[in-house]
Amino acid sequence: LLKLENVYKTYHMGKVSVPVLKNINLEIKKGEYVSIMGPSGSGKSTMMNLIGALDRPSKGRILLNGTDISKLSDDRLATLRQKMVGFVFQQFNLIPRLTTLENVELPMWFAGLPKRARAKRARDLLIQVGLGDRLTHKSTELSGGQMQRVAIARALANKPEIILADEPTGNLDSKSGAEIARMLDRLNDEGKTIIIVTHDPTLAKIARRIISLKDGEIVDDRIS
Amino acid sequence: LLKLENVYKTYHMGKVSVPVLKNINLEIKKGEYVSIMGPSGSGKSTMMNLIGALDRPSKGRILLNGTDISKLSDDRLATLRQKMVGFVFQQFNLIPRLTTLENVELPMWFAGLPKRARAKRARDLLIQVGLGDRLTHKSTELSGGQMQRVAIARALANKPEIILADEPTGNLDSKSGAEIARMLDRLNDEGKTIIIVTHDPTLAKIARRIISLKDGEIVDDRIS
Ligand SMILES: Nc1ncnc2c1ncn2[C@@H]1O[C@H](COP(=O)(O)OP(=O)(O)OP(=O)(O)O)[C@@H](O)[C@H]1O
Ligand SMILES: Nc1ncnc2c1ncn2[C@@H]1O[C@H](COP(=O)(O)OP(=O)(O)OP(=O)(O)O)[C@@H](O)[C@H]1O
Ligand SMILES: [Mg+2]
Ligand SMILES: [Mg+2]
Repeated sequence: LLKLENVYKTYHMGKVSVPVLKNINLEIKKGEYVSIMGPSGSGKSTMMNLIGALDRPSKGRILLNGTDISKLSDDRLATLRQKMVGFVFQQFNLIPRLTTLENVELPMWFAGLPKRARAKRARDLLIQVGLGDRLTHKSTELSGGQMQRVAIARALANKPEIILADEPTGNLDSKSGAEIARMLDRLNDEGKTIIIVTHDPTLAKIARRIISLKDGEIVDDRIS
Repeated sequence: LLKLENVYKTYHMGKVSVPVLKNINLEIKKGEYVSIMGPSGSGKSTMMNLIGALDRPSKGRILLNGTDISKLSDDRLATLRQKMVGFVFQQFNLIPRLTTLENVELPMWFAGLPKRARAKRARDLLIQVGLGDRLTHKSTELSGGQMQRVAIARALANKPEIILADEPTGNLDSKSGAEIARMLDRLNDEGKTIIIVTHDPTLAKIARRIISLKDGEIVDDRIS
C-alpha cells in the first residue's frame, strides 16, 4: 500500500541545513497496524507528514497504491489525501471559531456529503469518543483532551482507508486513552491501515509492528 | 501558601450554564509537590488557571500568601503572577514568530532583566532541557516535544516560587519525560512549590501528594 524509497528530508534555515530524515526505506502493507516510536525530535511527525502527503521529501520517492505521490500536483495530492487518509495532528489543528460538530463535519463538507448525512455521522463519531455533550462548544471552549478527541473524530469523518495518528492519547487519562486504543483496534479489524506515533506503551502494545526512529533514521523495525 | 475556599467556576454559554468546578476546598503549603489527576474534562486545567491567577473564580476565594487574589486589580494580579508563578501550559502557548531563545527571554524582559543576563539564563535553561542546538529555531520549526520543553524552560525563567505545570510530559518520550521529572524534583529540593497536572504515572509517583478531580470536584486528596 505504502512505500518509502531512500527518502530524505532536510530543512534549510538560511545557510544552515538541518537534515531531519535520512535514508528512510519502509514498506507498509494494507491492513497493517504500525507504531512509530523514538525520542522527541527524532523525525516522527516529519515522517507522518510525508506519508500523509502533507509535505514532500527532499530526496527519494513515496508510493501510495503504486502512485508516486511526489510527482502529483498539489490538487491531485489533496484529492487523494481527502479520500484515503485521516490525519490526527499532534497539535490537533482544530478551527478555533467552529464548534465541535462543525470541525468534524468539515472534511465531509469538502467531500461533498449533504448536510443531513454529515451532521449525523459527525454526531455519531463524537458520541463514540465521549463528547456527545460538547457538540455546540467552540473548539476553544474544550479541555486539551477533549480537543484531542475531536481531532480523532474528525480524522475518521470520511471513512479513510489509512489512519495516521500523531500521539493521539498524549493529553488523555488512561481510561480515555484505552477507549481510543480499542477504537483503533476495531478499525484495524475492519481492514483499515493504522499508523500511529506514540510514546504511550499501552497503545504501542496493540500495534503489530514497531518502527523505531533515532536522529532521523530507522534503527529498528520488528513485529511486536 | 495557597488556599482555595469554596471555589466554584461556571461557564455561561448563552442560556446554558456549564458548572466546571464545584465546592473546591484546598490548601497547599510552601515547598509541597502536588500532583493533580483526573479524567479528561474533569476541570484540572481550569483549576490550574485559577491557582495561577490567570482566571477568576465564579464564587469563593483564592488566597496566595494570605492575599485574596480575587480582590486584586488586573495589574496587581499580573505583577504578582510575574514574580511568583511559572506556568507550563497544556498547549504550550509559545509566540510563533519568536525563536526558542526569544520565547524563554520574554518573561525576563517583562521583569526588567538586562539583555546579557536574560540571554545567558535563557541559554542555560534551554541546555538543561536538551535544546542547546535549537536556540535560533522559530517555535514553529520545532517538534511537539521540543515546543513542550521550551514552555518548561520559559516557565522557569524568572525563578518562580511556584511552578504550575499542566501535563508537562504529554508529548515527550519516556527518557525526556524522566529528565523533566528529575528537574522538577531538584527544584522541589531547592524549596520551590510544584503543582503538576499529569496523566503520566512516572511523574505522579514523584509527587508527595495526589489530588484527584472528577466532574469538577475533589474526590480524593492523599499523601502518596
Ligand atoms: N470557555 C469554556 N466554555 C465552556 N466550557 C468550557 C470552557 N473551557 C473549558 N470548558 C469545559 O470545562 C471542562 C473542564 O475543562 P478543563 O480544561 O479544566 O479539563 P481538564 O481536566 O484539564 O481536561 P484534560 O485532561 O482533557 O486537559 C471541560 O468539560 C470543558 O468542556
Ligand atoms: N520547519 C522546520 N525547520 C527546521 N527544523 C525543523 C522544522 N520542523 C521540524 N524541525 C526539526 O526537525 C526535527 C524533527 O521534528 P519532528 O517534529 O519530526 O520530531 P518528532 O519525532 O515528531 O518529535 P516529538 O516526539 O517531540 O513530537 C526536530 O529536531 C525539529 O527541530
Ligand atoms: Mg512529533
Ligand atoms: Mg487540561
